[in-house]
Amino acid sequence: MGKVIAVSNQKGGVGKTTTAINLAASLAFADKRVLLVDMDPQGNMTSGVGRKDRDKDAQTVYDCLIADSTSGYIPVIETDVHGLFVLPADRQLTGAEIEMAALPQREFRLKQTIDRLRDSYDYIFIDTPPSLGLLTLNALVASDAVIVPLNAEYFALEGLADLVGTLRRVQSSLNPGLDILGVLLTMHDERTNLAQQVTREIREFFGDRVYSTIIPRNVRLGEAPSHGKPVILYDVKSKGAEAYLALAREFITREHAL
Amino acid sequence: MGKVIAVSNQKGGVGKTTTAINLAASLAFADKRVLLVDMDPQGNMTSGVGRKDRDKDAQTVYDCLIADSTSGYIPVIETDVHGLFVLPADRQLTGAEIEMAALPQREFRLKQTIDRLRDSYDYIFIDTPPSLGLLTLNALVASDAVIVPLNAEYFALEGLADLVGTLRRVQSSLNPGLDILGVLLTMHDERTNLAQQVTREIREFFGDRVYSTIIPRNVRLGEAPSHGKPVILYDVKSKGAEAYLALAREFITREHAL
Ligand SMILES: Nc1ncnc2c1ncn2[C@@H]1O[C@H](COP(=O)(O)OP(=O)(O)OP(=O)(O)O)[C@@H](O)[C@H]1O
Ligand SMILES: Nc1ncnc2c1ncn2[C@@H]1O[C@H](COP(=O)(O)OP(=O)(O)OP(=O)(O)O)[C@@H](O)[C@H]1O
Ligand SMILES: [Mg+2]
Ligand SMILES: [Mg+2]
Repeated sequence: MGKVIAVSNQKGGVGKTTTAINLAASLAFADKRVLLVDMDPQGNMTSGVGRKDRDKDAQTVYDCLIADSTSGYIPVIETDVHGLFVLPADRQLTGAEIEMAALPQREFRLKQTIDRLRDSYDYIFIDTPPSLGLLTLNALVASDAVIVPLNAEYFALEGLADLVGTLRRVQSSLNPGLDILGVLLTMHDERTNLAQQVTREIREFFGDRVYSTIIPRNVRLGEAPSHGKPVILYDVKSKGAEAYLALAREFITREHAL
Repeated sequence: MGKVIAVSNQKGGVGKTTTAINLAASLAFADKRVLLVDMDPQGNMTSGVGRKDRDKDAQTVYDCLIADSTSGYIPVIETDVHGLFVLPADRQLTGAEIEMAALPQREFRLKQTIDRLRDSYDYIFIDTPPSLGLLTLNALVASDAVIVPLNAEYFALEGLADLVGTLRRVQSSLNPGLDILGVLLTMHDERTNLAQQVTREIREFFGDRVYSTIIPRNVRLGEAPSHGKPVILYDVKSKGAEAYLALAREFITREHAL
């Protein structure tokens, strides 16, 4: 029975997609069977694993959301990493938010598809867009837990109250089991006072839910997506790859402790 | 007759809010009368100028969008910078996108308010959220031109096609005069190959619409918002402040050349 995890923070550019791809790829390297689900109309997760320029008529997660998805084909495809799969997105997803608003069970559209996939994977990671709209809501309703990436800066810290508020509302009405699995500090430059101050505030607020693994700012993480590869395939000796491999180890240790 | 400029890029975390605040503040320092309009439910622009924790009942841009805004009070307030004003946002704006979808003229709601303000300012800058939904659409319809901030990384480059496509659609149906005023490279680290490669591609694509001023990565720009101040008030000698003052000079030179 696979565990479903949304990677979410409505603050933009905090490393959601980079975390989803590289944590998932590191777990696949550790012989887990992992599925990535791209719920961002930007399609960065899909291109980050080199699956963006496919046939125009190829099906995507959009088709699962709009059609009656309790039966029928689910367009999951392989990636370059053994054991890592992706349910891709493309620009069609931009229109989904308005189209779904008029559909029945509009918050449960993705869950219907995810529940049919759950038993085929150890872990399913869902990448979300930088907003608290219907696409992110669908991801939160379909998930067992949430990983919150955040850079140690003021605007990201300020946005946490909104995110926690949204998670509480989803817990109370749509998905009672949803919980914050972990908070991950990304793009970290420990030399700055700002990073040290914000990190202190995050640890006070979230306690031991903050991963001890911290992802440093590392240009290899910015370069890897342009080659359509997770960083462990692009440059496994880089600080970025080492950090995500360490995160995967911590993630597995915490899972066993549960 | 003031010029209205949207600061927009659906890619998250590329420096939209930082650019809107610091370019506007630099122009106010040059004796221009400038209005900031916050159309992002995160309210980062509002907190970045120190106006977030106001009275819960205080009116915001939300009230202008939802009410019939051809008459009545517009809640513009002063900032700590002489000549710089702000039409603030708060979390209520999150609901506006769904509420406006059902209203008449839903893309023109902001324009009705902006057109009543235009003659009181030299420049009006509108900050937008990291999406291409109804809030961003309202900002593009209300504007004469768009400034596109972008960090020299792969995902930001990839998103440009979507942004340019949206601008073309807005030009052809809702706002024929809308044009890209300039593309600004932000958070720039010229030592990396990635930045050099992406910068070359941006200049090929946009030609002389790319500002020659480049904003470097500078921690003072990350610190200033936690003090509720534009960087020219927080640390005017920093590289970040110097860069935005240089951008303001280039902006004014280009305006005169038009
Ligand atoms: N640790 C890191 N070091 C350096 N660059 C990074 C790091 N993590 C992510 N990046 C780069 O920073 C940018 C933002 O990261 P990413 O796109 O993963 O964030 P996001 O939260 O998914 O953004 P969005 O809100 O637009 O979905 C990307 O260009 C990415 O390649
Ligand atoms: N040149 C810079 N150097 C260092 N930090 C910067 C720079 N520009 C912006 N920042 C910081 O980077 C983060 C992202 O910038 P900002 O919030 O302005 O981007 P945005 O595009 O408005 O994000 P969003 O998509 O969430 O609205 C912020 O924490 C900001 O303080
Ligand atoms: Mg992303
Ligand atoms: Mg912003």
